[in-house]
Amino acid sequence: MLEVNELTKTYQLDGFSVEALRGITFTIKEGEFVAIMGPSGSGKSTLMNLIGCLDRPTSGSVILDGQETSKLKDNQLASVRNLKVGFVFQNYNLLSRTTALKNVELPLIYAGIGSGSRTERAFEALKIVGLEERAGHRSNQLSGGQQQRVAIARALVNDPSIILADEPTGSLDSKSGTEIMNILKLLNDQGRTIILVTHEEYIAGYARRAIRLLDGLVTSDKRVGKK
Amino acid sequence: MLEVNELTKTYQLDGFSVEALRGITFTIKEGEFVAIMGPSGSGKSTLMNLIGCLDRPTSGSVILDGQETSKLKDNQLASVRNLKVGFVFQNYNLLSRTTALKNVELPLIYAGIGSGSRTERAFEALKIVGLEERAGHRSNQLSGGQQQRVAIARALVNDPSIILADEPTGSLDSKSGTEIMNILKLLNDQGRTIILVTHEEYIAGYARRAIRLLDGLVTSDKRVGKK
Ligand SMILES: Nc1ncnc2c1ncn2[C@@H]1O[C@H](COP(=O)(O)OP(=O)(O)OP(=O)(O)O)[C@@H](O)[C@H]1O
Ligand SMILES: Nc1ncnc2c1ncn2[C@@H]1O[C@H](COP(=O)(O)OP(=O)(O)OP(=O)(O)O)[C@@H](O)[C@H]1O
Ligand SMILES: [Mg+2]
Ligand SMILES: [Mg+2]
Repeated sequence: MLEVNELTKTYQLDGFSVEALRGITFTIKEGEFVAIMGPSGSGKSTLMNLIGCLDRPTSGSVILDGQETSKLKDNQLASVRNLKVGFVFQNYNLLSRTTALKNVELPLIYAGIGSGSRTERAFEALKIVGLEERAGHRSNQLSGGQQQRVAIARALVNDPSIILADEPTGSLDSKSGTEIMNILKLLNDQGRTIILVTHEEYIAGYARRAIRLLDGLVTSDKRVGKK
Repeated sequence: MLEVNELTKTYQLDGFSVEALRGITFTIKEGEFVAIMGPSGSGKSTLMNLIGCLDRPTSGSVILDGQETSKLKDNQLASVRNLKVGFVFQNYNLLSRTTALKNVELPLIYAGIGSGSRTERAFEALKIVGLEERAGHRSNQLSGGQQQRVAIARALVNDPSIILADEPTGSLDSKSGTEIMNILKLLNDQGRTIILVTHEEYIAGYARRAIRLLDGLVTSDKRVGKK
């Protein structure tokens, strides 16, 4: 269960500020599949970073499973984030000189999982996204879409209850994109909450609810067709 | 005029190799608008890097305006590249702590343009992609789609005769994506050659020819509808 109340985020830059979010309020129940859409610069990634406990709001609150995240200390925030949330970054955020396998193992290292089962689980996650043959290759030796899929495997490996995916199919051709959406659909059928930023209508079609942003505000929030 | 003959590229990794391109041959005439498509990992970016003189083939040749690029020394390659080719990278390749304006000025610095007209031309290029208000912001302070548009402005600022764009609309919503495609269409109407990698069919629809890759080989090369 996720609740955001009157969320704002203002980035203070040298001499001026950018109001990325100007008052966002909504609730997402467990097991929902929500698409967040809106033009470039409308605040989607900023919102995902706040929901995913990667950044703190300027004002307002994020309540994740009953806990108000802005009240937590950094280390508590990190452990909530690591145990509950799987995050697929818009720019992948992989360690470029590290192998695909090791990148996927990272959340398991933070969770204190032993190395034997860690490697096994990371390999399974790479298999799900179709990259088991590249497990030993470094990220900077993979294509754009392959890196994106490693980032998706890393987000799933800890079996999180909420998956936040920021443009997860941006670099993928339609076949790979559809495969990833089927994985997310399966995880959602199994009860996980999926929140997905996308600008592609056919990707948003997998969700059952679409929240649209414009200039840091919600302009619409409604149920959408089921795929 | 661009000719590639029996082009191959094999990446040698620690202990094994990846044949990214396995024999590619085609000719693109001046003023054409070509889309390069294919699944993730099929070799599109590798092909673009070879055409754009950013990397050398394992075998075969790239002939750009009558010059065989693989025969050029590094500094000659760099100047051919900088004067003739505008390159939009799949991962933007911006200097993250540098302002949008300074990033767009880079090709002009290499071309030896004086600082007054450099700043003016870079600002004009940012205006074309709709980002003049963010000229003084650093790349790491911009959204994904804003960074992509800075990368496009940088590719256009030197007024190159060939524009190579690797997934230029991957992070853009359909409105921004359409604006970028209209810019490229205008440049093509003015006689520039455009080669564009994309996995989105509606973006490929702007091109008049589509070359499809699969596992490092061309599977089809045909004229497509005009938009
Ligand atoms: N620097 C590199 N070192 C080693 N292998 C590489 C490197 N870059 C790409 N490859 C490999 O070469 C193959 C082709 O990669 P390329 O980036 O050209 O594909 P692509 O068609 O652009 O894919 P995408 O649509 O995912 O961007 C892939 O299997 C990839 O892993
Ligand atoms: N680290 C930052 N510092 C300063 N400003 C930022 C930062 N990150 C984002 N912004 C600004 O906040 C606004 C919202 O950015 P955000 O990344 O949330 O947009 P977005 O909807 O994800 O866009 P896109 O679709 O292009 O990825 C933009 O105007 C952007 O320039
Ligand atoms: Mg974003
Ligand atoms: Mg690529």
